[in-house]
Amino acid sequence: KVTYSEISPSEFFYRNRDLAGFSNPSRALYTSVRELVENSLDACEQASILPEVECKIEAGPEASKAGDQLQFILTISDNGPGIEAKHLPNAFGRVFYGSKYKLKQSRGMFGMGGTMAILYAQITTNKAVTISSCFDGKIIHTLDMLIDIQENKPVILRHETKESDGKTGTSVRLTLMGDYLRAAQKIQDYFKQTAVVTPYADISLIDPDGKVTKYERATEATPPPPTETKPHPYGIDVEALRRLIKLSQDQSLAKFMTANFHRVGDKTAEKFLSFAGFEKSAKPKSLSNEDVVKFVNALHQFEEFLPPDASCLSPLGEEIMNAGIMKELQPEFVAMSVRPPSAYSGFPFIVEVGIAYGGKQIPQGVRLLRFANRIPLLYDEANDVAFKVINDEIDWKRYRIPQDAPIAIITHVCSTKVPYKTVGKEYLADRPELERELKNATRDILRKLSTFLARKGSMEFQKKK
Amino acid sequence: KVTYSEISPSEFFYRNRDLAGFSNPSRALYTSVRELVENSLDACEQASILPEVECKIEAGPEASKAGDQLQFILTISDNGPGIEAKHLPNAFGRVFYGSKYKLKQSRGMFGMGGTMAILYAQITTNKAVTISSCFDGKIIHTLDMLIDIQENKPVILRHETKESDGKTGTSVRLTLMGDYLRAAQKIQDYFKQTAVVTPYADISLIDPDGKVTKYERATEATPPPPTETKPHPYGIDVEALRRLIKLSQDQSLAKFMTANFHRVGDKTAEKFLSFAGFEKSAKPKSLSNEDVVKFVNALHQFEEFLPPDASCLSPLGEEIMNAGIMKELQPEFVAMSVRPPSAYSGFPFIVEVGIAYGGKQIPQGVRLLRFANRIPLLYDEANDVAFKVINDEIDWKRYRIPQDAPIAIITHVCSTKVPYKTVGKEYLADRPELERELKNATRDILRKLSTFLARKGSMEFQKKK
Ligand SMILES: Nc1ncnc2c1ncn2[C@@H]1O[C@H](COP(=O)(O)OP(=O)(O)OP(=O)(O)O)[C@@H](O)[C@H]1O
Ligand SMILES: Nc1ncnc2c1ncn2[C@@H]1O[C@H](COP(=O)(O)OP(=O)(O)OP(=O)(O)O)[C@@H](O)[C@H]1O
Ligand SMILES: [Mg+2]
Ligand SMILES: [Mg+2]
Repeated sequence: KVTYSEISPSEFFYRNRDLAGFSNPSRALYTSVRELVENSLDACEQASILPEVECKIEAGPEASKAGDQLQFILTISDNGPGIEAKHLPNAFGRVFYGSKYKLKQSRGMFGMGGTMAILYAQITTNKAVTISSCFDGKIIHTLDMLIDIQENKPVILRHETKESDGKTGTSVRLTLMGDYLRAAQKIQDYFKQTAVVTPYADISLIDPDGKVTKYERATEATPPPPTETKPHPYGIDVEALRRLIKLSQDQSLAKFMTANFHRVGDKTAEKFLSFAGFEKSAKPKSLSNEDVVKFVNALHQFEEFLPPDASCLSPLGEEIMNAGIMKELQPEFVAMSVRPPSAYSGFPFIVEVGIAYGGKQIPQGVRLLRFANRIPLLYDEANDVAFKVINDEIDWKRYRIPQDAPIAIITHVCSTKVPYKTVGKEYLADRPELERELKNATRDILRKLSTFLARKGSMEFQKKK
Repeated sequence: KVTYSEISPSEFFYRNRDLAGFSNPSRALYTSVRELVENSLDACEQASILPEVECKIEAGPEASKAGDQLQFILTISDNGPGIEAKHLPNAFGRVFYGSKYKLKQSRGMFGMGGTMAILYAQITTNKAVTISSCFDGKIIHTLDMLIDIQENKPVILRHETKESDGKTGTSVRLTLMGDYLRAAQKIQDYFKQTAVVTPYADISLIDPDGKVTKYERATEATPPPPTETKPHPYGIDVEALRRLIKLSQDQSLAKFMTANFHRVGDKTAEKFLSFAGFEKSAKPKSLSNEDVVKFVNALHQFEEFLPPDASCLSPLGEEIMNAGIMKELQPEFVAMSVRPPSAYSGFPFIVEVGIAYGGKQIPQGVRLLRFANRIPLLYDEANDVAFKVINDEIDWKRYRIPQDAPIAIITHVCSTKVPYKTVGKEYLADRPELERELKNATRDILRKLSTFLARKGSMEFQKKK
């Protein structure tokens, strides 16, 4: 007997939480920390606030022990802009709800990370999450909340307010079954690597023994904030065009194009419309369904659109990357390569690669540290495009770097849309344009290291003589 | 200015269609074929019908050419049980809607594959999908349908009925931008490999040149159908327990356990309840929130639950695997290993591994053919647990198999829940229990091949003497 049912987004990810990075207690603890910290950093940067983020992990009562697992109380607090009270329940209690569904670089993009951490905590300990936020500097709202998983909506158990001392910010406190013993190293690496790419943030980690690890602000220089951008013609499909036409008030196709597409001016619009066989003065809403398809295919064929302008992006920049690498890895030598902007499927991206060599901290061998939109990627290295490039597409021998040399390669990709292959943001797809840029950047830094080693070798040779 | 929005499931996968396997035109064509064929095979098997599936790929009009891409009309038809008219629009026009949200082995599990193929077609060509289905053997319903992506619901443009000649079945015809040139080899491999594990199916592929490739039924023997099973205690979390309690009519915890848990009888229930510190006669609905958590933790700690019974599963079996391998690979030697049932997180699974050696079809070197719930997995091999086992965890030298020997290793995993790492069903996670079973099965078949080669080598030696 075949019976049908519909499930909500939260129900789908409850059943398939492996897809979102909640596959076992140690991984779930790691992913929960990651998702909440990234929310705090996104919020601070979006409001141009120098981030202060605290992550406290406290062991739950001994009685809650279950084998290797234990209840942990995870509290992430920030000095960010806070969330308005009316949005607070949905922001954290609904999957596919958020403020990052825009064409703009940010760590978050799926509208579900924070919600999933809360969902996982709830299904393992049955405890409500406590969220506090102050948006106006006057009133702090505190909610105890559960998620109705079958309905994908928040259930508020308690809502209190009190006066704020003028500060804004958000704090999320949840209780989950985790495995800190297994997760500890990964969590510490996550914070250390976050500090490498976010040296303007003050971050502290308090572990279950009460030990405080501070990653202090190394600089007050922040990268210019990313901005929202219009879609590029190469990224437009039929659905996207139909929606733009529906919303459009433009009275001509030429005006429609300059108003809606990234870097398309009057001249380019006219050239394209003549190439595609449309009247530049035709009304957008007069396009038939066949016209819409013809228009979209022509958009992808036309070769004279300017490539996406990456001024909407916010790369780390050499100064910040250098400061972060020096502070956290303390190497003998650093070199960097920042590639010119590129794009895949109309989405602009910038690749920045750094190499750190020597010093007391870096172990022998080549270690790859991957970042995307300032998020450290600590899992599934072998599946990542950066790993593929470094292992399969670089001819290491030509750089004459000793096999046991202590090396760290740091790759950062920023984009309006990072091509993650999984909802858990574990690794990047091998888009050809991305692969090419990573390859060129890696060759660049290996040449620089090679030169340094040759010079160093000959200097030491001179000394001995 | 921070603005919030909520998006529907179809909107989420429209924006993030890479996650579902629709990353480029050739991959999208492949994934569309895969999702629709798997729906047909699932439906036939569920109704105990010997499957007849036709996949026709016709080139669209020359005028629709756009670079390497072209419009293709993809039509998949089957002799399955059909879909009732009232369910037809939602089955294909809504993401997170389906009949496979049960604890039962089937190819489908996410409730979105067919819908995504239709969505992708629509956003590339703006053409409605045409679906025909006959459920009662009397009336064929034909719908032309679009998906309202922002609302995640079907929009019916046309609905006609006509008399059926007594047959049931379903046909889906959609028009999408694809790249058959690039996808052809993968699509052909998909059908060839599907024939290996489904030798009781009649499958035909008609390519854009009109060429027909038939994979004819090799046997009428079908594996016993899988059955739905109850959840195993090791797979229960707090949310699952709360729901079972809410639905429960049971008057005692002991009755509640035997009624709801897999392979838990009165004795085991009593033992567990005393271990966990509960009254066996207590009413399930009397459990407090703390009790629920205590109950779940104890379920995972109790060591005397019988392991999941795999009688609900439907492995290929040696006969079918042998028939499929012989027919499609025509090797000189075949060996097989069917592992005893195992489980991960309370989900039962069975690993079956075959090895094929020699003959004219198998090229030199080791080729891995992976299957899960009878689906051929043709992408992301390097990320799969089977690849990891074969490359990193097997000591090939001890089997003395020549490096250039022509070998194919065929792995099949069946489970009530296949641990895919992606929505696109590309590869399996390296769950420790799964890894262990694949390793043992692989060693088993390599021993058998090794013995065969030794015997063959000594016989040839005898001949020469
Ligand atoms: N600490 C915070 N400060 C301010 N706003 C926050 C904070 N945490 C979450 N939010 C808001 O809640 C929304 C939902 O967060 P959530 O993590 O679920 O999704 P996301 O960050 O948008 O995307 P992703 O799933 O990729 O993380 C965010 O978009 C943001 O607007
Ligand atoms: N050819 C068919 N014959 C009968 N029923 C079908 C057929 N195709 C689809 N269905 C029904 O439509 C439902 C939705 O199909 P869809 O492919 O979207 O999801 P699914 O198969 O349940 O899961 P998955 O996303 O993993 O494929 C199926 O569960 C099934 O009930
Ligand atoms: Mg987030
Ligand atoms: Mg399906």
